[in-house]
Amino acid sequence: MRRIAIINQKGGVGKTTTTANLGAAFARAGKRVLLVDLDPQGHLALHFGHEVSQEQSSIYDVLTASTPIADAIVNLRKNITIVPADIDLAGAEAELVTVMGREVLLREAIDAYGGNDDVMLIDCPPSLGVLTINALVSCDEVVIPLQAHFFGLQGLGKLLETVMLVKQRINPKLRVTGIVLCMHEASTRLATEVTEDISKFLDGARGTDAPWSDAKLFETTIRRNIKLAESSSFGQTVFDYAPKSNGALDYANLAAEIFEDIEKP
Amino acid sequence: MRRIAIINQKGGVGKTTTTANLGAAFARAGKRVLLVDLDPQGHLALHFGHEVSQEQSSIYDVLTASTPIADAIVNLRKNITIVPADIDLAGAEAELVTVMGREVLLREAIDAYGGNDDVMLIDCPPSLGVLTINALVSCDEVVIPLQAHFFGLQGLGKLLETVMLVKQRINPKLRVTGIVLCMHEASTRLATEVTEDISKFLDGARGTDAPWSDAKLFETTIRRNIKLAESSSFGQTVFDYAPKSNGALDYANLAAEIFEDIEKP
Ligand SMILES: Nc1ncnc2c1ncn2[C@@H]1O[C@H](COP(=O)(O)OP(=O)(O)OP(=O)(O)O)[C@@H](O)[C@H]1O
Ligand SMILES: Nc1ncnc2c1ncn2[C@@H]1O[C@H](COP(=O)(O)OP(=O)(O)OP(=O)(O)O)[C@@H](O)[C@H]1O
Ligand SMILES: [Mg+2]
Ligand SMILES: [Mg+2]
Repeated sequence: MRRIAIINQKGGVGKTTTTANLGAAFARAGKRVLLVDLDPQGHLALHFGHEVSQEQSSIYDVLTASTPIADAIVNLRKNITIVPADIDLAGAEAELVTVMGREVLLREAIDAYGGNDDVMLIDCPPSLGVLTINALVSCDEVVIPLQAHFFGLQGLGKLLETVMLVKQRINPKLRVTGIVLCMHEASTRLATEVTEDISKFLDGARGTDAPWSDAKLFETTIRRNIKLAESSSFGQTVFDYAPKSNGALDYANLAAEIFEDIEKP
Repeated sequence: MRRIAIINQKGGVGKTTTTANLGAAFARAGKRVLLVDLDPQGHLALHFGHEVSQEQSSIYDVLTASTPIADAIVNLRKNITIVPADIDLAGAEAELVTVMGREVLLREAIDAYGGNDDVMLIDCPPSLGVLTINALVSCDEVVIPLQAHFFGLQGLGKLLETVMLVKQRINPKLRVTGIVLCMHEASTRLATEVTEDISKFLDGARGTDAPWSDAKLFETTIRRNIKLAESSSFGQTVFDYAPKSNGALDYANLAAEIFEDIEKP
């Protein structure tokens, strides 16, 4: 199972939209997909029209009460299951402060889960706290959604520092697979300049031993497209809601860049 | 001094852009403005071209080492001072878990500060953790930047619940002054529907004793405008960078809605 963490501590750059629609693209191409929501806002399940009830086990119980993943898992669509979040997770940062091995709790739960998925995607909150660290420890790959604005660059450095620390101290297999430009407005000068800066930065890391030394700036960019925002309001992925839109095309193309055996749309 | 917290746990909705440019609009209208950055990302100072150095005291030292605000304050422009954040603040959530009275640390520091400002704006991170709670405890007013997307509504309920709790338990003067639609694309159906839902929700609260019972949905909306994203990349507010843009006009209009004695542009 490929284990991919979807991470960026900058808010609102498309992490959840990417986890949901990339996951849906993988599933449509025949991959079995496990989604994990690590964001207390709990929006990931809503992208599929699934409202999490209080009685249902969530990722919070997995992390704090040793609930097995199998007890928290929900079937969303053909080929897609999810371990949803709920608002209790908001307290996890504080609650886990004194728990020994708090960075490996998720990895233990996933390793114990006997699922036969082809790929797991973990949606992270906009922070580099204990939840995001759990994702970095549990995964081999990181995909970074990024909005080509000034602060996109600012945050990237800090994020990569954290990836490096986790790799050095806890998870030697961790690598950055790539950066995907989201909410992209290619016609703006700002986007062009920021994209260029990211490209140069990645080129400069080639051949080094940094965990991003072979990270791609994905050719596919996820263009700004209102259908992507609308689809979640109907509890649908963009493939259900607007299958011919740029949003659907872009995520299908991104899926093909991530899995060699997925055909371009 | 009016004390206004700029809050929304949803990421990337325009909290920092609003704190910076609304603050600048107030200052241009002659108000003395104190900005406080509670976001570990530390972007607020960058909107004014100020890079925080490690040796400089920041809001982190104010909260954890009883550094007086006067020692951490930086002069940004005429009429604008800031207590900047730095990345150490990322650890504050965990560090403050066991500190007694951790929700009132900021209020104590502000009450002890003898400044003669007319208005204080506090920029919050995308979470409802201890930093945001400190802002709610320190302020009398809340302004909520909100993107008229599906998740804008989702998060609002949770945010208002938190405001209610803080009001009931710690800060009886707390009120929601208003909600400002940011990154607004008025021509989209999604924005129209979400705006209507927010409007109905606020109407339904009139005459109740909820702290949002007289919250306005500001008439001014901050329209999507690339100048607002570009200005920060030059270390400028939109009033320096593009004073004739819609971005500048919108924040000037918002300032006039918030202070009766500020003239409309
Ligand atoms: N390409 C796009 N075009 C238009 N709207 C988009 C696009 N991608 C995401 N959105 C919308 O922008 C908002 C923010 O996206 P999203 O919630 O995926 O970001 P996020 O990084 O997960 O945010 P957070 O940091 O709060 O977790 C959502 O309302 C979403 O529907
Ligand atoms: N009205 C607007 N039009 C175009 N771009 C905007 C607008 N408002 C903000 N932006 C840009 O959108 C991005 C997100 O805005 P901002 O950083 O202010 O949000 P935030 O709520 O403070 O995010 P976070 O949750 O990460 O703190 C920034 O790159 C900013 O420059
Ligand atoms: Mg998200
Ligand atoms: Mg911000």
